Amino acid sequence: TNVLDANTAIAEQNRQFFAAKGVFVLNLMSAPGAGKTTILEKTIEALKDQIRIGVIEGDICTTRDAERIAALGIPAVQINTDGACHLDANMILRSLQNLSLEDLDLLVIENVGNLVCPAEFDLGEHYKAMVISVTEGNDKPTKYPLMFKESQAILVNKLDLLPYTDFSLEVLKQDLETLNPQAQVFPISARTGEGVVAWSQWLVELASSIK
Amino acid sequence: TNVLDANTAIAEQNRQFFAAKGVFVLNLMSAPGAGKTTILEKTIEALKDQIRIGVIEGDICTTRDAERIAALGIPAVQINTDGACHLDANMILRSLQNLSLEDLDLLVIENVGNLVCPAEFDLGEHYKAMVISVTEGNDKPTKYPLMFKESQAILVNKLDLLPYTDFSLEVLKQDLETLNPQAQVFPISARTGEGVVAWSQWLVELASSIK
Ligand SMILES: Nc1nc2c(ncn2[C@@H]2O[C@H](COP(=O)(O)OP(=O)(O)OP(=O)(O)O)[C@@H](O)[C@H]2O)c(=O)[nH]1
Ligand SMILES: Nc1nc2c(ncn2[C@@H]2O[C@H](COP(=O)(O)OP(=O)(O)OP(=O)(O)O)[C@@H](O)[C@H]2O)c(=O)[nH]1
Ligand SMILES: [Mg+2]
Ligand SMILES: [Mg+2]
Repeated sequence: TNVLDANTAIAEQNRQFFAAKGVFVLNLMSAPGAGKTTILEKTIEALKDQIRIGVIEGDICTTRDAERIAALGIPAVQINTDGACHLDANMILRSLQNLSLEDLDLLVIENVGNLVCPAEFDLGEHYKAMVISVTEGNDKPTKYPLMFKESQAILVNKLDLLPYTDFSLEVLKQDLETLNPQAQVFPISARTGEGVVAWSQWLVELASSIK
Repeated sequence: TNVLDANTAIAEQNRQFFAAKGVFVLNLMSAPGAGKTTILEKTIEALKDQIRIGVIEGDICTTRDAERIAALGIPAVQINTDGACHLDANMILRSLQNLSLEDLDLLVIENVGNLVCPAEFDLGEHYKAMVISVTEGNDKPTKYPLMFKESQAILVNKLDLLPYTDFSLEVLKQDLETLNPQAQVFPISARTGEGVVAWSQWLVELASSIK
């Protein structure tokens, strides 16, 4: 469609800009409330002495998520989409005026909470990562396949709630093996900290790999 | 926009058709995995001997949800949107060919799991209801306000998980009082059955009120 073609052209521009500045860019997606911001808080606490991190937050409205990130002492920019259910490359391009990319090693873009449209819009990122919460049910990969197929990393969050749900980690891993065998799967609990080290190390290695 | 105007015209057509057939229509929305289908299963079990119920299921792909409903012995139709992140009035109009509305008292339309766009598209329903799970966090009403504002009923699901979260039912009720004081709030657990009777009775009264 014309909308996606125009978006891809701007995404390419963003990608070249990110490469010129030597910053690794991750597009983090999920359904609303899966735990993206909480995972980011834990990840930043684990990594902020090793690498320089910045965050772009995307939400329909409010600055709540950017405020949570800024409270950790790192650069955070809030985009309000005013109704659009996903971020696009042009919104990212415009928000870059508020960030000094030369001071960053890793830039995480937290997308709008939505399991559908964000996966269709290239923002110029290196990698896509998504979060699924064990409370959402085992059927999400087959019912909402695109985001699971497009992501290089899939974080399975809220493991601490697993004993109180009918969710099967085994069934999920089998479904992901079928849909996206290359994806790295990170079982995690942003509440207890379980799995945060493995996920954070994967990010540090990626951010270092483009230097 | 032209898209919404065209949609509203078809929604009006649907609404007149529903009135002529004497069937009460509910548009049920939520984020993915909040528990819409599980709540419907419990509601149908509680009501199927009192009123005649039919369900239209809306999903990106698969027929999983319609199969869960059909297994209860009531009419269920599956719409696959092939990528669209919400149902619209035309999809509903086309699906009505597969339902005998004259045999129904209540028609529930389970929308695509998405906290954003479904609230913008009138389907011709009498009422909108939405589900929020206690695992999604207290900030959803302020971050995704439209659906909370538009709904006549707000079900707060997965109460059984409340002890394991940082969610406050009090804070939620205060936020809903500000955003939508007319909405009926139904604390519920589709897993334990808590709150299902009050919700089901509200539905029966509405379905009877239009006879
Ligand atoms: N039990 C448990 N709760 C968690 C965990 N991670 C996040 N939460 C809770 O889940 C809710 C939502 O977390 P957020 O981090 O705000 O989710 P989000 O994906 O950023 O939400 P949006 O930005 O609105 O899409 C909050 O109440 C968190 O406290 C976890 O590992 N375990
Ligand atoms: N603990 C607990 N789990 C629940 C409850 N209600 C639903 N679930 C679980 O939540 C997951 C999702 O439930 P569904 O009913 O499929 O959710 P949905 O809103 O219909 O999902 P979509 O149609 O994909 O948007 C499943 O694993 C259910 O077993 C509840 O009250 N308590
Ligand atoms: Mg967030
Ligand atoms: Mg469902």
